[in-house]
Amino acid sequence: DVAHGLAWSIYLGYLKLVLPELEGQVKKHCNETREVLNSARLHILLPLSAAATARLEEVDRNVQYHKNLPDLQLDRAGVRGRVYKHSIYKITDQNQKDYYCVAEYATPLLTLYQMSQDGIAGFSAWDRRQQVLLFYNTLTHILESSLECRNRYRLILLEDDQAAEPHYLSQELIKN
Amino acid sequence: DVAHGLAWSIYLGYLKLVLPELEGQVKKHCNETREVLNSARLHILLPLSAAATARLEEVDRNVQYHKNLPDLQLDRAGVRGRVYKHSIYKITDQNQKDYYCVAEYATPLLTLYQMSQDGIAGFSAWDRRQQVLLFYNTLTHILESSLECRNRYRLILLEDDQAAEPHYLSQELIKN
Ligand SMILES: Nc1nc(=O)c2ncn([C@@H]3O[C@@H]4COP(=O)(O)O[C@H]5[C@@H](O)[C@H](n6cnc7c(N)ncnc76)O[C@@H]5COP(=O)(O)O[C@@H]3[C@@H]4O)c2[nH]1
Repeated sequence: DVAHGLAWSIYLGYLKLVLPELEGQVKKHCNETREVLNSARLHILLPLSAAATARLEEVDRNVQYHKNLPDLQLDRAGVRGRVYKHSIYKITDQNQKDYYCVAEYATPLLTLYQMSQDGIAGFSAWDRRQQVLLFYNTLTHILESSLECRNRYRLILLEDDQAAEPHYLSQELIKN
Repeated sequence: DVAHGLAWSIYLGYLKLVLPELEGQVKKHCNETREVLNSARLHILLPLSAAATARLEEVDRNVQYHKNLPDLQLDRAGVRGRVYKHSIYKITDQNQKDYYCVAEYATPLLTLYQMSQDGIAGFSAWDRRQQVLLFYNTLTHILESSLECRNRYRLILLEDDQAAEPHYLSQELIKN
């Protein structure tokens, strides 16, 4: 099961490293810009379709890129100063009120999406959906048991049939 | 099989993106510094033990970090301007001759290593070795069929019993 390995991969190779630093990055951002975020958690988006666009604006015009948090640099597996960064989004609700939060798609979903596109080893759109659910369940379980990550994230599962609603993403981000 | 998904992950999420740009980055580096590399290929290190150190110098003093290639920035899954970079190493051979090449460990090996450390779901050191071999075989097969990656990489499998030899890594890098 591909998704099982991808959930461990995003946890051990990314979330376990960056989530403990997130609060510090958000404080640094506030000190440098005087801007306060509505939430210091990383909002991790998991569309059931695995369709993770490059930019969130492509999916919902009420979600606008604002700025990036300061970079985190780590020496990793021979790459000197590998850069880890997150993007802040401004989200406008139905009453024109603005919210600021840190959000991104779960990157391994792109791997699942492309595996079903490239006709790899009979990996169908149905298999892909099953793998997204397995990824979500496995990652939920891993993160709940993780002291490093506790209270520092939100996993947001995005339903397929809601995807046609133009402001579904912004509503889900604000709710969370 | 965790390794199967990790091989697709490093290909679809990294090598397919960066290898086509590598020759351009190396040329840019040469124009900016007048330094020529002995090879423009990405040397991807795969230790059978999955023990991927943060810095190559830790393993062999004849391998020294030199500089990084110019950054590549891409908008990916909601992260604006995500940075991809590679490190250039200076390698000294037995006759004090210097070689320059781009090298790094295959980062997903760290996931395999940590999974066996954290006592995850009965993932033993033996399982880990099997998974490294599966990763190597799967990635070899994927890259050989990839037009984007052809001739732009070297996969270097590093044997366990050789790891005690202090200049094994530099010898393998120069050979390749
Ligand atoms: N949003 C986000 N920002 C990041 O900086 C980042 N870095 C990793 N990840 C995701 O975490 C997991 C573990 O990463 P790992 O480094 O072990 O494998 C990585 C690694 O082997 C390689 N890779 C990706 N980006 C880089 C990079 N910048 N430098 C070296 N290797 C890289 O290709 C694999 C897959 O990458 P992604 O498919 O982008 O998702 C990864 C992965 O799901 C990230 N996710």
